[in-house]
Amino acid sequence: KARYIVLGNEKGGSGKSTTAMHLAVALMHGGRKVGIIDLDARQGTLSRYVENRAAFVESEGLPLEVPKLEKVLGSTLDHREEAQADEEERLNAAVERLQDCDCLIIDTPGSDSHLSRLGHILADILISPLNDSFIDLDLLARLDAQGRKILGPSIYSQMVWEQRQKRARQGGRPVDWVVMRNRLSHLDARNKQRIGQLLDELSQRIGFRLAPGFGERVIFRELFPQGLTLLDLRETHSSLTMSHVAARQEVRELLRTIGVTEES
Amino acid sequence: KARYIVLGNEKGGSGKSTTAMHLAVALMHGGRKVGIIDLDARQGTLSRYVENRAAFVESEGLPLEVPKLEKVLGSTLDHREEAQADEEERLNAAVERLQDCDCLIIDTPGSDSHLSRLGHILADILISPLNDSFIDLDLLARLDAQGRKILGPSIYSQMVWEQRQKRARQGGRPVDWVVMRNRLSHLDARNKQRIGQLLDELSQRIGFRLAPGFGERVIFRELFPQGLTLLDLRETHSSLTMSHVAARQEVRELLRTIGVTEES
Ligand SMILES: Nc1ncnc2c1ncn2[C@@H]1O[C@H](COP(=O)(O)OP(=O)(O)OP(=O)(O)O)[C@@H](O)[C@H]1O
Ligand SMILES: Nc1ncnc2c1ncn2[C@@H]1O[C@H](COP(=O)(O)OP(=O)(O)OP(=O)(O)O)[C@@H](O)[C@H]1O
Ligand SMILES: [Mg+2]
Ligand SMILES: [Mg+2]
Repeated sequence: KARYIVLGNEKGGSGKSTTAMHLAVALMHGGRKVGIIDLDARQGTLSRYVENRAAFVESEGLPLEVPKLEKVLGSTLDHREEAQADEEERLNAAVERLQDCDCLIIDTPGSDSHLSRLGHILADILISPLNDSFIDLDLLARLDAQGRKILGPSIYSQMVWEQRQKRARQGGRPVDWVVMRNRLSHLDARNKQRIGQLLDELSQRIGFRLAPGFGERVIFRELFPQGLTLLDLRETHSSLTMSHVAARQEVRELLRTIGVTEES
Repeated sequence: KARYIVLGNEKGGSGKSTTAMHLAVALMHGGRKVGIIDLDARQGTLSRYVENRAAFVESEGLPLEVPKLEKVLGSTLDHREEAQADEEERLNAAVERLQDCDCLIIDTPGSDSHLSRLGHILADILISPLNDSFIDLDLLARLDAQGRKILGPSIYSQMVWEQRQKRARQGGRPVDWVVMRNRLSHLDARNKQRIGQLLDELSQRIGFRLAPGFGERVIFRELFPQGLTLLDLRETHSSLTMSHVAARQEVRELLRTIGVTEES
């Protein structure tokens, strides 16, 4: 049975699509057959990333895998109930078309949507990237004015809770929720430490595991036009910098945290 | 007549809410009466920022202004046309309640929504923050695989174009569209230069002005729990670092670019 890895966080720009692509490439390098479902298909960052890859691999004749891609757009039907039924049907059809994959990676938008909630119910593993910022943290939990005490859950953790309940009611295995710090600064140690402590405490209270995360590195974003990631650089014989080596290690750590080994 | 400044970019996490708050505080320090309309009210980053400010100013007895705040949530009506009419009516009512303000700042979500489009039509000045990344650029324009040639507009620039047309048809003054680079890295000069060149070219082709933008600085995000910005630090007698001084200058540059002087 395929494993479903969902990238979710209602906070925009936290790194969902970037992380999704790096995971997909890491799993393909490990010999797995990977399918991608883009539930943020209007913005379509992940779809474009994959399409850029397909075009570049073809034009350069590179020996690189390209994941199968299914885009599921929001419904254009005017009545909410009909639109939701239409979305559910098209998502199920997309899943059906990817049933020969070992692993499905599902990207969701940085906002609340019916498709996103459906995606969250499918998650065996839910990965939520997070900028190291009180603004991003605010969607996970309400804090006091000093930013020290946790006052209660917030809109995204409540949404996750609701979907976990629905999945349990449908007899599904529990969702393994992993929160991952992203774009970690190499400079401001104080802010980093404060956010780190709050996340440790939050993980106990809200029920998620913490992954080590990704640093702020330009290599995570500069290969988007070619659809490549730093993991592909071996094939294209480019030279690796210190930051590339560190970034590769960070991707490997994430795979280890979610219990998926690189080699299949 | 009040000036309407809209923060818009369908790309999530580009810095809309952060920029909105810093503009609001800069304008209040300049003696203007500022109203805020949050069209991303479910996520509500700007609303929370303002509410945190109100609570902190009250509990500490600080001599700081707090902007008037109007939240406009998405409609819960089931039929699309009725929902859109409901949203338009509530947005107009919010604008009405802020008519004694000199300046209205409108924050929009990092996704496409009917409320966001309505907000864009109201814009005298539209400010679009942008991460210095090909991923963010992809929503403004399609590029070739080398990331060098502009192939055509993309979903967000098309949406802006449509709203500008609607506004022109309603007899409104043209929207002054300003794109602002945000979270500029102090390190990767090569990526920065490539994106800079593309933006220069894009601004001619798509019709926007470029603002100098904000650097990646932790001061832009660490005061969120208190609802403060670096502009308020004078009042709270904290010591200013080099980064604070640079950040203050960046906010001043943005005000100059949009033609709003600090002192009213
Ligand atoms: N570790 C990283 N280092 C440097 N830049 C990064 C990193 N992760 C993401 N980015 C950049 O941050 C921005 C947001 O990332 P991304 O688009 O993947 O987030 P998202 O959560 O998918 O956003 P949305 O909510 O719009 O779907 C992009 O410009 C991306 O290039
Ligand atoms: N100049 C900056 N320096 C450092 N961090 C920044 C800067 N601008 C924004 N951030 C951080 O980047 C993240 C995204 O910013 P923000 O939430 O303002 O963007 P947004 O466009 O409003 O996002 P959304 O699409 O979710 O509404 C936040 O964690 C914020 O603290
Ligand atoms: Mg995304
Ligand atoms: Mg925002």
